[in-house]
Amino acid sequence: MHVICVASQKGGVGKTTISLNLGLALARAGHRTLLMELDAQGSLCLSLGLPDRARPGIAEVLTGAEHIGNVLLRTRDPQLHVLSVGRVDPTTVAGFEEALTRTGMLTGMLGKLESEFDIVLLDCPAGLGKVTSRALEAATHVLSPLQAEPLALRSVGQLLALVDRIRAEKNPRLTLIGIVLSMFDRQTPASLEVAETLWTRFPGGIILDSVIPRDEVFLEASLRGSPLLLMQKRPPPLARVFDQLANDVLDRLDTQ
Amino acid sequence: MHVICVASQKGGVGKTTISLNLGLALARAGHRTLLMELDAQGSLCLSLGLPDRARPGIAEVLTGAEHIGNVLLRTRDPQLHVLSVGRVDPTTVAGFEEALTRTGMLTGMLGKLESEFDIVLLDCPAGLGKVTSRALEAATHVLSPLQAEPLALRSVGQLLALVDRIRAEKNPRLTLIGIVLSMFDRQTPASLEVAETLWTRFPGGIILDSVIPRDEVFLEASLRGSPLLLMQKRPPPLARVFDQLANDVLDRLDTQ
Ligand SMILES: Nc1ncnc2c1ncn2[C@@H]1O[C@H](COP(=O)(O)OP(=O)(O)OP(=O)(O)O)[C@@H](O)[C@H]1O
Ligand SMILES: Nc1ncnc2c1ncn2[C@@H]1O[C@H](COP(=O)(O)OP(=O)(O)OP(=O)(O)O)[C@@H](O)[C@H]1O
Ligand SMILES: [Mg+2]
Ligand SMILES: [Mg+2]
Repeated sequence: MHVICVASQKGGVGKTTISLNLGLALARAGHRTLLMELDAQGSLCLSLGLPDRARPGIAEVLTGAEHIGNVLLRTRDPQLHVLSVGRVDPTTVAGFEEALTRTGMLTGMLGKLESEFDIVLLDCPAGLGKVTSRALEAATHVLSPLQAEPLALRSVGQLLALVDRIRAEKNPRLTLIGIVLSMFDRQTPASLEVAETLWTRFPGGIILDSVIPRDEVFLEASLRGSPLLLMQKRPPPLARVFDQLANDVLDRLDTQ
Repeated sequence: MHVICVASQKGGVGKTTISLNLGLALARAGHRTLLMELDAQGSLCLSLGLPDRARPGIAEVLTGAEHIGNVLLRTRDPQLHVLSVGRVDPTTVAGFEEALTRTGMLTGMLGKLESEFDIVLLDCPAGLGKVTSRALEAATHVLSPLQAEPLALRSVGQLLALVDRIRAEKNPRLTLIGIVLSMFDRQTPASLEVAETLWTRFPGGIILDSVIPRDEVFLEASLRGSPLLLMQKRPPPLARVFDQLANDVLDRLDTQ
């Protein structure tokens, strides 16, 4: 089972949106895929149209109220399941993060899923704090969305430094799949400049070929509560970007 | 001294951009203002054009290497100072957050600044974890940017729940200044829909009149490393939005 951590220090760069649409594209390609929502804000389930806090998930597994096997949610695609963050009281997020990051907790949960899934995507909260660190310790791979905006460019180096350290000290198998450029807008000079800097600064192979353009259709999808690929009978052309991203990722996972 | 916590659960909504430009507008209005960067990614200093990790700041105060009085950075405006997050090693962010959130640490630092500043803005990392909780415990007021996008709308209620709990249990003086709509784009239906929902869902007075439009000039400002207001001899019309926001905020602080 491959466990892909989707992380970035910068907030609002497309981690959840990419996790969701990539997960769906991997499922459509025939891989048993699980989306695991590690962010207490719960926007993965929101983007799937699941009502607010309705479903038990990780929070209930942490307290022992539920067994992980009983809280895996089905989606419209039989190969795609979701493990929601669960009912996290917004006033006790710090406590939830404390419980989630206890030694061995996340690894233990993933261990129970080993036979059921081929690929697990971990949707992380923004930042390089405890939750992201633990997720990197438990993962086999890491994918980092980079928003095509100047402030985000600086923080990508910080995540890569953390990945190197965790590989050296805690998780020798942790492999960087790469950086995926997100919210790229060729009409905006600042966005173009970020993309050019990225392509020249990082050696070949680290930047994935697939680029996610900035597009209003993502906002409409989250209003409607359904990921891009499922949105219409004829999914928008943008949905093909995620099929391509899935291919890029699979090539690097060597699971073809 | 008023201490305003700028916080949101959702990432990438404009916390740093608003802290910076609001801080500058408050300073121009004659108030001795300090920007305090609580987010380890350090994008406040980056937006001010200060080179990466060059300056000591909060991290050095926490280890005792520096006294807080020696690490306050001057800016081009004599009334505006910055306390940077300091040299935080990206591989030990969890440790930095642990030290910052020790009981009484933040309140102690703010206590030392009491006579020097009229207003302190706390630029928080995304999320409702330990850093934001401690900042709310130490603050007198809270301002929450809300990005005019559907996913962000849901998370604003979660922050308000945390604010209520912290006021009830830890900090009775904590007052909500309000919610400021950010990245509003009247051309995008999803953005308009969020704004309309916001104005109807929240009672009068909670939503500030000032609205920050989505505009490329913010990206250019962060490329150039200078806040909007300072960018040109004739600041862009957008800069006036922050003068208006400063007035809105000052009215609610009763410091006029
Ligand atoms: N390519 C895109 N074009 C336009 N909008 C996008 C795109 N990708 C995501 N969005 C929107 O941008 C916002 C941020 O995206 P998202 O929530 O996926 O980022 P995130 O990194 O998971 O944020 P957080 O740090 O809060 O977890 C959302 O409103 C989403 O709908
Ligand atoms: N009104 C705006 N219009 C367009 N772009 C904006 C606007 N405000 C901020 N930005 C840009 O959007 C991105 C996110 O803004 P910013 O970094 O201020 O948000 P944040 O909430 O502090 O993010 P984080 O959660 O990472 O701390 C940055 O690239 C910034 O330059
Ligand atoms: Mg997210
Ligand atoms: Mg910020």
